Amino acid sequence: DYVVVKALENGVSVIGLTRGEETKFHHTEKLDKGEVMLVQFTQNTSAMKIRGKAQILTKLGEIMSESE
Amino acid sequence: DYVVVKALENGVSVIGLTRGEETKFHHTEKLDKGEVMLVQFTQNTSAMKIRGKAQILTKLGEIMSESE
Amino acid sequence: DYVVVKALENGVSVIGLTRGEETKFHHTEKLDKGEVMLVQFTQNTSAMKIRGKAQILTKLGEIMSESE
Amino acid sequence: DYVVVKALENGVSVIGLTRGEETKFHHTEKLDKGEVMLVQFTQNTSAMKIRGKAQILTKLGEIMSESE
Amino acid sequence: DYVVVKALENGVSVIGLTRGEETKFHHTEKLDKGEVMLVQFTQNTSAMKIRGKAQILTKLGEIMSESE
Amino acid sequence: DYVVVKALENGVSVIGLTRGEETKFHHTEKLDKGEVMLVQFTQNTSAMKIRGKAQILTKLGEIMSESE
Amino acid sequence: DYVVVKALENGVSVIGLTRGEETKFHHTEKLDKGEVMLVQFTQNTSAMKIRGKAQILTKLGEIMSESE
Amino acid sequence: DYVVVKALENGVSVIGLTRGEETKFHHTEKLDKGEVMLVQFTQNTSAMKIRGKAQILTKLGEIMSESE
Amino acid sequence: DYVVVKALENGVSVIGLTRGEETKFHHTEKLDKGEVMLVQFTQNTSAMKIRGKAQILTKLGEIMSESE
Amino acid sequence: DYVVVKALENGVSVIGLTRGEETKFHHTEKLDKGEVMLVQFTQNTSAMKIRGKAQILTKLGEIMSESE
Amino acid sequence: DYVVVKALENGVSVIGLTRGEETKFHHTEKLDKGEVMLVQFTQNTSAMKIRGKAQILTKLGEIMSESE
Ligand SMILES: N[C@@H](Cc1c[nH]c2ccccc12)C(=O)O
Ligand SMILES: N[C@@H](Cc1c[nH]c2ccccc12)C(=O)O
Ligand SMILES: N[C@@H](Cc1c[nH]c2ccccc12)C(=O)O
Ligand SMILES: N[C@@H](Cc1c[nH]c2ccccc12)C(=O)O
Ligand SMILES: N[C@@H](Cc1c[nH]c2ccccc12)C(=O)O
Ligand SMILES: N[C@@H](Cc1c[nH]c2ccccc12)C(=O)O
Ligand SMILES: N[C@@H](Cc1c[nH]c2ccccc12)C(=O)O
Ligand SMILES: N[C@@H](Cc1c[nH]c2ccccc12)C(=O)O
Ligand SMILES: N[C@@H](Cc1c[nH]c2ccccc12)C(=O)O
Ligand SMILES: N[C@@H](Cc1c[nH]c2ccccc12)C(=O)O
Ligand SMILES: N[C@@H](Cc1c[nH]c2ccccc12)C(=O)O
Repeated sequence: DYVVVKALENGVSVIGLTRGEETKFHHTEKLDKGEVMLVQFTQNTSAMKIRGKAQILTKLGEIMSESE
Repeated sequence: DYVVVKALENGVSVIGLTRGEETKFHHTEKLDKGEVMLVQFTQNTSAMKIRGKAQILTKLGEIMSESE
Repeated sequence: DYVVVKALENGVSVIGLTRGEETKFHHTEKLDKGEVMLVQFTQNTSAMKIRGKAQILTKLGEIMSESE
Repeated sequence: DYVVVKALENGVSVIGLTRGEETKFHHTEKLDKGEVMLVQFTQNTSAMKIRGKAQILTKLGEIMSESE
Repeated sequence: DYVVVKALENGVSVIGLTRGEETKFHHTEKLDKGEVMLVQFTQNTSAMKIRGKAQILTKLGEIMSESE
Repeated sequence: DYVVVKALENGVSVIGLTRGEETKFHHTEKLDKGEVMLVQFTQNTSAMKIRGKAQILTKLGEIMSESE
Repeated sequence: DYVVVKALENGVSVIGLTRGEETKFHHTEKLDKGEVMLVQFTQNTSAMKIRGKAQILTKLGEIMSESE
Repeated sequence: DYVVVKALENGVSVIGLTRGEETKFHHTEKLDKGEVMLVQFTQNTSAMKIRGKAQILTKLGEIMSESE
Repeated sequence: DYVVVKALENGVSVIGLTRGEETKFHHTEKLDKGEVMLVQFTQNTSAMKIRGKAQILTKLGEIMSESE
Repeated sequence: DYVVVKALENGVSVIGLTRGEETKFHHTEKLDKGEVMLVQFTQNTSAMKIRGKAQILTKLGEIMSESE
Repeated sequence: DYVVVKALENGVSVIGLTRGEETKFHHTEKLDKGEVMLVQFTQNTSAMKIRGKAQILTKLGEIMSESE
């Protein structure tokens, strides 16, 4: 399982949260406008958070994250 | 299996409930308006609860949680 | 396998029944109106019961539970 | 594999029959009108019987049980 | 794999035949009119026979058994 | 894998042939008109033969056997 | 994987060829007109040959064998 | 995986080529007009060749071999 | 996984390339016009090359190779 | 799982990020205009980043990365 | 998983990149115009690059590589 994130503005964050008993941020990848990132769920990542304006493709459909 | 939650207001809670004989909250992730979270069912999480106004994509279809 | 339950009134109960030779209630989760819960079948839960008015999404289709 | 049973009258019975060489009732769950139950086939349950008026969702289609 | 049998008259028989070198009846479940039974193929049951008037849902389609 | 056989006349035979180096009849089940049988391929049965007038549902489609 | 053969004339042959380094006939089943046979590929059978006029259902489609 | 070959003339050859480092013919089955053969890929056969006029059903579609 | 190659002229080559660290030709099968070959990817073959005019059926669609 | 990247300008970067507790760039492949790259998720690569103008085919749909 | 590459000009390169911590070219196969190559992802190949004018069939759709 992977998802696709395309930044629609500078400074979009793709955040990985830890798998296991604890849930905390283990990595934040910053994207510039137009960059595309493809990220898997992994042994270390069981949740993700997306901040900033981005187009997100998932197997459950497409969705847009928005900045405040 | 993962689900997608997009907060439609500030303060949306995505709550993970423990797998096993006991069922209790092990983590609550707060989302600001527009943020998108992707969360898996895991070895530690066999149920989830969503509070506040959010758009939720699941393999069983799309549904909206609402705040009181 | 998971199912999605959206409470359409306060006090909806999502009840987990034990897997194994015995069948009894091991957990009751109360939902307030508008809250959404996603629950898996697990090693501890092989049956569920839903009381109160709720919208239920399952892989077999959508169904509504109703209160008396 | 699970099935969904919605009671359309009080006193609907969802009966689990034992897996193995012997076939007998191991549990009867009574449902009130409007209650919904989701039940799996399990290591202990290889057959089920439904008595009373109920709507039943299965992967083979929807069917109604009726009371005499 | 399971099949669904709805009795359309009293006295419908759902018969389980043994798996293995021998083929004989190991259980006959009697159904009253309107009752619905869901039965799996199992380690003990590799064939079934249905006597009496019933509606039968299978993954190969729907079929009616009829009484003489 | 299972197939469904509905007898359209009395005396329909559903014959199981042995799996392995030898191919011979290990069981013949006689069906009366209207009776429905559901039979799996198994560790003991790798071929079947149907004699007499019957409706047969298979994953490859529906077919009718006819008596001479 | 199984195939379905319906004899459209008397004397149709369903021939099993051996799996392994050698390829030879291990069994020939004769069918009378109207009889239906369902045959699997097995540990002993990795090829089949059909002689005489028959309707053959396979997962790749339906085909008719014809006699000279 | 199996394929279906129907001979449209006498003398059609269905040739099995060996699996492994070497590639050579291990068996040639001759078909008379109208005969149908069903052949699997196996531990001994990783390629096949068809000579003469035949109708061939494969999971990739239907194709005709032709004689010179 | 297999592919189907039908020669549309004499002298079509179906070439198998070795699996592993090295990539070289391990076998070339020559086809006459009208002959059909079915070839698997195997433990020894992880790439193939087709020279000459041929019709090629693959799970990704149909394609024609052409001679210079 | 693999994705397809076609460079629509010179200097497109396909970046592999490490699997595991740490997330860092382990390889950057530069593409010239018109070149096509097919890249898998692997034991070493659990995330990818694409910079510059490219057409990207994924199982979740097609998307374009853009340069600033 | 395999992909299909048809050279639309002489000198098309199908390049295999190594699986593992290092990413480098392990093989370049040159194709003449009209030749078709079918290549798998393997234990040694986790990425590929195509240079020159070619038609490429993948499970994610068809795409053309172009020469400068
Ligand atoms: N090293 C991380 C890379 C990663 C995968 N998915 C992610 C999502 C967000 C941030 C980082 C990641 C991991 O293997 O899990
Ligand atoms: N550490 C948690 C992260 C998580 C996954 N799904 C969740 C749902 C809600 C809250 C936290 C989570 C886990 O692996 O289970
Ligand atoms: N601890 C419970 C959580 C749970 C899953 N599904 C449920 C349904 C109802 C109530 C509780 C649950 C379990 O792992 O089984
Ligand atoms: N304890 C039972 C619960 C159950 C599952 N499916 C059922 C159907 C009917 C009655 C009880 C059940 C079991 O695990 O098997
Ligand atoms: N004890 C039986 C129950 C059963 C399953 N399928 C049946 C069909 C018919 C009669 C009984 C059954 C078994 O596990 O096999
Ligand atoms: N005892 C037999 C029952 C059976 C299954 N399929 C059949 C078909 C025909 C006759 C008997 C059977 C077996 O397990 O194999
Ligand atoms: N004993 C044979 C039965 C059989 C299966 N498929 C066949 C096809 C043709 C003839 C016989 C058979 C076997 O197990 O292989
Ligand atoms: N003995 C051969 C039979 C066979 C299977 N597929 C074939 C194709 C061609 C010729 C023979 C065969 C084998 O098991 O492999
Ligand atoms: N002996 C070869 C046969 C083969 C399979 N696919 C091929 C493609 C081309 C040439 C030969 C082959 C092998 O098992 O791999
Ligand atoms: N020996 C190589 C053959 C190969 C497969 N796919 C490729 C793609 C490009 C170049 C070579 C190849 C391997 O098994 O991996
Ligand atoms: N050696 C790398 C090759 C690779 C696969 N996917 C990639 C994506 C980007 C960059 C390199 C790669 C690996 O096996 O993981």
